[in-house]
Amino acid sequence: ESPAVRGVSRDSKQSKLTISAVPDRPGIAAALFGRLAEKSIMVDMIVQNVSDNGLTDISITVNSDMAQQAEQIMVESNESFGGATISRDDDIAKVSVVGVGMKSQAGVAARVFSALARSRINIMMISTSEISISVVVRQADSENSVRVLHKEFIG
Amino acid sequence: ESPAVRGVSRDSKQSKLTISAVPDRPGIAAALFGRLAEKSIMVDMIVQNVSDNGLTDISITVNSDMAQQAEQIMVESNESFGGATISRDDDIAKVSVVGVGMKSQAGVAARVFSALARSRINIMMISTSEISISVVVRQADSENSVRVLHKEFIG
Ligand SMILES: C[C@@H](O)[C@H](N)C(=O)O
Ligand SMILES: C[C@@H](O)[C@H](N)C(=O)O
Repeated sequence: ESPAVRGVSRDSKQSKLTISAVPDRPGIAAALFGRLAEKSIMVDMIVQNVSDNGLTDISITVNSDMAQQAEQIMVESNESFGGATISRDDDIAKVSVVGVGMKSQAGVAARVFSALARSRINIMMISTSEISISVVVRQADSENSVRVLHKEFIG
Repeated sequence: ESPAVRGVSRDSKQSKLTISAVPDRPGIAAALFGRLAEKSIMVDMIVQNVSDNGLTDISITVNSDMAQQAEQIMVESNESFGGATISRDDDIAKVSVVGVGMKSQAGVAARVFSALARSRINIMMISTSEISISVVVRQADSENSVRVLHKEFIG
């Protein structure tokens, strides 16, 4: 059965923060997000892929207004993990295709990624759920991303 | 306002496949998912973090029954990208905390990760949306994960 894509949305007022090469052991994510929560940082995306050599990266997106503060917190957390690096990227936008039954369909994801690829839009991050496929793209690509995805799914 | 966590779910019948060190340029995700879609592979999680030195990793989770076929497709895709490696891990479970207003609350994520950390459960992958925080853990940790998260959020 075909999942129903209901809409395409974007948020260009986000910044991405990545803490790279953190130890992949229990307690690391808890420590980092505990500190972010303490300072009431609002986090949108959280993405962590599998580790390599016992190290992995954790990326978050936050409202641009909080980027400075979130970065500071990550720098301070870093001191307790040891060895990780922090990077911040303000030139991003989050674009989401939202619907129902979104998971289980490599076809929907293929259509999202192909639509973007045809416009030469690079996909910097991907995160999915049962109701959404979200990508991070450059801010300059965000309007075009919404346009081509709207055309692909809504008409 | 406090987001409402409605439930905790898990799926231990999943396998993780990662294609590592793919070029971070337009068309790569489209090519990979196009091939997966062609073979009607049902994909649950898709996780891609930011690239490093122009290369990044894309991980997916699929129903264990499709793992072999999905792996084969990734190996074939790899031939067109050049240079990437494929890894498969069947010893995983996806555990999700589902609710409303889940995003924007570093506090909810902190509670999820802390509950798992207190039980020494390692978080292998993280992917979030507005209605869910999903983690990948070892199969042996999946029952415990649900138990501690249920206790944390539902009582
Ligand atoms: C990297 C981080 O997620 C770690 N694996 C943890 O469990 O906290
Ligand atoms: C890595 C992959 O997502 C690539 N950036 C693409 O746009 O297809």
